[in-house]
Amino acid sequence: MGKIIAIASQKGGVGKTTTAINLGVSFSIFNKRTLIVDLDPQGSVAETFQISPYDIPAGILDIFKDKVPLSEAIIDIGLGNYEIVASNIKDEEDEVALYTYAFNLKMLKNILKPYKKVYDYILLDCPPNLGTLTMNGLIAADSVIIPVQCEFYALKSLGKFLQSIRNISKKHNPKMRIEGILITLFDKRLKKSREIADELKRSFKNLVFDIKIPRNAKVAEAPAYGKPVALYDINAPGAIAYLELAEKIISL
Amino acid sequence: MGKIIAIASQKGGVGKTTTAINLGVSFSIFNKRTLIVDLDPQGSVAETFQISPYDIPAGILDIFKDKVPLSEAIIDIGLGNYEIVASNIKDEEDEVALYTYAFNLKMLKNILKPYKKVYDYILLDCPPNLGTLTMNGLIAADSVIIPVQCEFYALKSLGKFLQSIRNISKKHNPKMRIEGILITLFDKRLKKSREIADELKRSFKNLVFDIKIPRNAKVAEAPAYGKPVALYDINAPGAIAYLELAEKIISL
Ligand SMILES: Nc1ncnc2c1ncn2[C@@H]1O[C@H](COP(=O)(O)OP(=O)(O)OP(=O)(O)O)[C@@H](O)[C@H]1O
Ligand SMILES: Nc1ncnc2c1ncn2[C@@H]1O[C@H](COP(=O)(O)OP(=O)(O)OP(=O)(O)O)[C@@H](O)[C@H]1O
Ligand SMILES: [Mg+2]
Ligand SMILES: [Mg+2]
Repeated sequence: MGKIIAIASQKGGVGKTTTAINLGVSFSIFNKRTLIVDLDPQGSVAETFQISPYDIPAGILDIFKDKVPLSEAIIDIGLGNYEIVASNIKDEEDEVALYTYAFNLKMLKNILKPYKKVYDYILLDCPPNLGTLTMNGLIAADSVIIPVQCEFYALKSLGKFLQSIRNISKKHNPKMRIEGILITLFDKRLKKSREIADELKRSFKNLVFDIKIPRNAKVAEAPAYGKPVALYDINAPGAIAYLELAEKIISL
Repeated sequence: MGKIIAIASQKGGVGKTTTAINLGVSFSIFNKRTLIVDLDPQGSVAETFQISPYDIPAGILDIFKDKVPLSEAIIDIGLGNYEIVASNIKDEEDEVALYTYAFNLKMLKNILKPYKKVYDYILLDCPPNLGTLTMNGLIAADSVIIPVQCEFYALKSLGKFLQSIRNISKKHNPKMRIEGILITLFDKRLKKSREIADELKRSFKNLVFDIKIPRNAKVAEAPAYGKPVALYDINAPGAIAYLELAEKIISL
């Protein structure tokens, strides 16, 4: 049976999309059938693969609004074991509409359920807020990965976010677990980064993955070439870290 | 008459809060009476000054929900010419409630109007999305500053965001102008950063501020000490850049 993992954080710019894309491709490199679902109106997942929102036959808006079957929205991007469902929000009206349709908090859970037999991993890229789309993601998920940057605002927002996850889990999805807190954009040269990473380990203990994703220019460059970093430069420190993370999650 | 400037971007983690806080304090250093309004449920503005959401007498939720007068939510944090209105969202239920009350898109505009006589600058820190809170901010604003990081996803999201700003302005706030596109977290050592900065200048010409905010560790450290960077280390490159930006905007 496949596993649905939400990649979520209220804080913006901490590496949610980067983690969904690159952890996803790492699973596919280990021959796990993987689906990436973009719940974020920004639509960065399709952009990573140079797919314009206008070229998408059907996306997350059509699924929530017109009940288009998920199978019509799955895009094969030519990588083995790796498919995506894009977010095709064109403007602010689409965005407000999507958040409104998502008031049915169990919608995504019911849509994805049958696909747990088709995929080994389904990764959900969540938007940077606690709105109805992220709630749909957390309610559909078996577990959640929380990317955190070792900086003041991201650290502050983690405590509150963990509390919200517990609230949502208790009310709507009691089986959901925390897969882990993932330190991203880690710069070991900065004293502040090292201090915050130690603080995270002290406060959240085993919830924090030992694997840290280093800040690595190749990770930020890869999407400009339409690729996940592992296919752009397999020896890049960021690519290796995501492969190690995938290996760890598969082994759990 | 005071000026209301929204600091907005759909992309997360590009320096919206950092710009609101530090451009704000720079205005106050030039003796301009400044108010920072936090429209983001994350509540990073109050956190910067070590104010807990539980200690806030009234915040943005009370203003939208219970029509509490703005004057009751203004907090004097002990810096001359510089006050804040905090976002006091405690959990995901508050967040969904706030976005729903904000369906009245002209609410903030009507609340802030009388305060243009009290302050020289009112800065609005927007959340990383195009939901009803950001729309309230763009409709209340005289102008908007769009922070952009020189990286692929932030660049891609800029075009769409500018289009949405034009749509919102045409329908709801025709006088709103673009104050400027602000390059933030700029690392001049990275070739990719320099390339993207050049591309921004080529595509958006005079819309892009000449002043770039450099990536500067002191900027990220300052909030941990409860201060804007100018009060943490006035000689820090980040502090100087925000002072230059304030000077430029005041002179326009
Ligand atoms: N390990 C890394 N090394 C270098 N750059 C990275 C790394 N991870 C992410 N980035 C870059 O940092 C920026 C933020 O990452 P990303 O967009 O994935 O975050 P996000 O949490 O999905 O943002 P949002 O909140 O807007 O959805 C991007 O420009 C990305 O390319
Ligand atoms: N010039 C800078 N130099 C170094 N770090 C910076 C700079 N500007 C912002 N930062 C850091 O980058 C991170 C993102 O900035 P910030 O939180 O202000 O962005 P934001 O756009 O408000 O994010 P969100 O989308 O979550 O609201 C923060 O940890 C901040 O301290
Ligand atoms: Mg993202
Ligand atoms: Mg912010």
